[in-house]
Order: sequence, then structure tokens, then C-alpha cells
Amino acid sequence: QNVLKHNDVLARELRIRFQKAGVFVASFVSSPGSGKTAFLEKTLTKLRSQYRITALVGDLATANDAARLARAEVPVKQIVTGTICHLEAQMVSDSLQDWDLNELDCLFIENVGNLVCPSSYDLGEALRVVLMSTTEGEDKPLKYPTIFNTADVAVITKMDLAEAVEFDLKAAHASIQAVRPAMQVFEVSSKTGEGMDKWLEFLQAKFVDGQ
Amino acid sequence: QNVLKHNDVLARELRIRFQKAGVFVASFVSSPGSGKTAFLEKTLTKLRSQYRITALVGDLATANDAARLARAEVPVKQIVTGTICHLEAQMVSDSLQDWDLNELDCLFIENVGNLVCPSSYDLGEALRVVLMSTTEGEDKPLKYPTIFNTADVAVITKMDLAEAVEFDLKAAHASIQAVRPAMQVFEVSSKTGEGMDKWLEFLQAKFVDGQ
Ligand SMILES: Nc1nc2c(ncn2[C@@H]2O[C@H](COP(=O)(O)OP(=O)(O)OP(=O)(O)O)[C@@H](O)[C@H]2O)c(=O)[nH]1
Ligand SMILES: Nc1nc2c(ncn2[C@@H]2O[C@H](COP(=O)(O)OP(=O)(O)OP(=O)(O)O)[C@@H](O)[C@H]2O)c(=O)[nH]1
Ligand SMILES: [Mg+2]
Ligand SMILES: [Mg+2]
Ligand SMILES: [Zn+2]
Ligand SMILES: [Zn+2]
Repeated sequence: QNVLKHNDVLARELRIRFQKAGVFVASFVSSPGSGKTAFLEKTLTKLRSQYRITALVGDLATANDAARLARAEVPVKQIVTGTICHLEAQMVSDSLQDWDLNELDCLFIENVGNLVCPSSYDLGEALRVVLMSTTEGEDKPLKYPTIFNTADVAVITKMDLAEAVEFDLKAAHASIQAVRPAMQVFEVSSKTGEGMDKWLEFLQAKFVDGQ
Repeated sequence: QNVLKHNDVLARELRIRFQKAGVFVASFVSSPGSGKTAFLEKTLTKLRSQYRITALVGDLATANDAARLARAEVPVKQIVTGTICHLEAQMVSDSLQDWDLNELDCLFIENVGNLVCPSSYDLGEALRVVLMSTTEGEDKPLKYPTIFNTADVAVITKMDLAEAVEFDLKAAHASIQAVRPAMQVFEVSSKTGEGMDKWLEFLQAKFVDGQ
């Protein structure tokens, strides 16, 4: 309980720091392998020419994801959590020590692959994105409701595989609406680029709102 | 720390109870949507005619998985954990209250979808199975090493989709070996039945061993 309280206090401070420095911060959660890194790499690649953008990624082990995100040619830092199954505000704060927030327009944070624990830890972000892939089935929102109803928008990934896995898009939308009515949902494929334009348009409108 | 210690003590007691009653217990972990329920449903269906078999399944919410497992026509109980991201020995012990262990040959336990936290909680099982699907990518073992090196065997699921997602089977095996040398790995499809015979043969040999 103290851990959560401490995190909330620190997250609120971070949120104020981000707002004062004019940095738009978005975090990304999903189960392992839903396609967060692929989605972020694509997003970063598309935005890097217009915005000063950086990324943080948390994992229990390896710097694999940071290496992949770095292919977008933006500054990226890997946070290795060891045994901790979620990112916390302290970890984000520590990682930002040698970046000047006034020099940044946006910061994207990829959380540890986990559909449960990250929902309890505010990171000071302006936008929380939850991802689910067509390959996971349609009922994940119902089975992991908190991570969906604590997020702002949802992204259904790997749409290029929807047919191969007989994905029931209508059922997936119904599941999301059941736990978070009127939640905005994007359908994308990081592989083919399907749906990325709509997502980027939404994101850039958010940058403007944040200013 | 006390929570973990208490769990270990209870798990050890459970393990002894299971052994004395001659019940073979196996637990199944993986990320959400890797195919635990589909795999278990298939396994239960194949074994029910020869063994007195039951299943427990843990989820944050819904009884969806228990309903699916029940299609195998064996006794199934759903454990709803609320916000707890893993099963614990206490939950298993509580769920078993109205079953007579002496009347059972096997008990299968599906854990909450989570590649992190369940690795810290012994449930008294004789066999720990970790699953990963072809759709999650090949590096999950490297990125979530503890759940793999605390398991006894690994199962690569959704082999029927391997080609559609350009799965690199060799790389997946290499990842597993890197974190748990000589770990036995099964390649299956719950959809087509591929690999199920080998898995069932292994499992039944384990029942005998356990006696
Ligand atoms: N076909 C297809 N595959 C995808 C897509 N996005 C990601 N993948 C694949 O899915 C697997 C997992 O993708 P990642 O980007 O590593 O997923 P992740 O959510 O970052 O995983 P963690 O960081 O471990 O939680 C990889 O093999 C990707 O190539 C997509 O849009 N279409
Ligand atoms: N093509 C194919 N799809 C599968 C296979 N096994 C499971 N699926 C699909 O994958 C999705 C998730 O399967 P589940 O069995 O619910 O996965 P799970 O690991 O039990 O998920 P949680 O209990 O939420 O952690 C469902 O849409 C299944 O139909 C398989 O072998 N092949
Ligand atoms: Mg990733
Ligand atoms: Mg399941
Ligand atoms: Zn956790
Ligand atoms: Zn946990």
C-alpha cells in the first residue's frame, strides 16, 4: 500500500514536470508478444522527422526491445527491472536523469509485458494505450478488465493475421465496450501498415491538445 | 517476503497431500492468450476416459475458461482472483475443499495469464509446464527467463500458425536452451492436434513415475 502511495506521489510530480517541459508522454501496455515494440518502432519511425521524440522500454531482462526501437533512429533507453513485473514512476524518473525534457516533444514508454500489474502504477503519462493482438482471442478485455478500464485508448494489433486466426472483430469490440464503454479503438498491423495513418493522426492531435 | 514464505510452507504441505492421495498435479503458465485453455481442454478430453481427472483455473475475472474446460466433461472449478496476478497455494487448497483427493488420479491447474509473477508461487504441483505460442515471437524465454527456468517442460503452441507468422522454430529452441539447458520442449497445435500424441505419451509416463 505504501509502495502504491509513494508511486502515486512521484507520478503526480512527473506529470507536472512533463507538462511544464511541454513533453507529451504516452505509455503502452499489453501481454507479452502482443506487438508493442513493433507498433512503437513503426510509430517512432513515422514521427521522428517532425518531432523530437524518445522512448523508454521496460523488461525483466535483455535490451532486445531497446535495440529494436533504436532502429527508428531516436534516443532509446532500456530499463531492466530484474524481477519486477511492471514499470514504476521511480524507474521512469531515474531513466530521465540525463535527458533534458525541455529538448523533447514526446516520450513513449513501453511497459513490461503484463496484462495485470501495470494498471496499478501511474507513470505520469498523458495517454495510456492498451494493446491486444488478434492472435490472443476476443475475450481478453473481459478477463483482464482493470488494465482496459485504466487505459485511455485500445489498439487491436496484428490485423494482417485476423483472417488466419478467424478473429471475431465484432466480439473483440463488444468485449472492450463491456469493460470500458465508448473507449476509442484502433485496428492496426505493424507489418502491413494498415490503420497506422489513423493512429498517427489521433496521436498528433493529442500532442496539440497537450500544449 | 512473509507472503512468499507462507506460500512455500503451504505448498509443501499440499505436495505431500497430493503424493499421499496419489494425485498427479500439473500446473500451466504462459502469457494471456498463448493457448493454455485450448491445450488443456484438448488434453482433458483425451485423458478423461482413462483417468479420474479434474481441473482448476485461475483468472482475474469471469468463468470463461472454466466453462471451456468443462466441455471436456470433467469436474472443473474457476478461481477468480480479483486483482491478484497469480495463483497461490492457499487458493488451490481452498478450492480443493469439496473434492476427495483419494478419488482422483490427476489435477491440472491453469494459472492466471502472466509470464512473470506465477514463477514465485509454488502450488504443490509435480510438474510445471510453461507455454509460449508461435505468435508471440521467438525471444520470450530470454526476456522472461525466470518463468522458463522454474518450469519443468515447455510447450510451443499454435504450431498450425507457424508458417503464417514466419516463426523461427530454431531460434525459439535456442532461446529456451539459453535459459534452461536441456529443457524438454513439445511443439503442438490444439487446433489440428499436431504434437498432442507425444505430449500425452509424456504425461502418462509422468503419472506412472509419480506412483
Ligand atoms: N504478423 C504480424 N506480426 C506482428 C505484428 N506486430 C508484431 N508482430 C510479431 O509478434 C511478435 C511479438 O512482437 P513484439 O513487438 O516483440 O511484442 P511485444 O508486445 O513488444 O512483446 P514484449 O515486449 O515481450 O511484451 C514478433 O514476432 C513480431 O514480429 C503485426 O502487426 N503482424
Ligand atoms: N490457430 C490456433 N489458435 C489457437 C490455438 N490454441 C489456442 N488458440 C486460440 O488462441 C486464443 C487464446 O487461446 P486461450 O486458450 O484462451 O489462451 P489462454 O492461454 O488460456 O489465455 P488466458 O487464460 O487468458 O491467459 C483463442 O482465440 C484460441 O482459439 C492453436 O493451437 N491454434
Ligand atoms: Mg516489446
Ligand atoms: Mg485460459
Ligand atoms: Zn506484479
Ligand atoms: Zn504479481
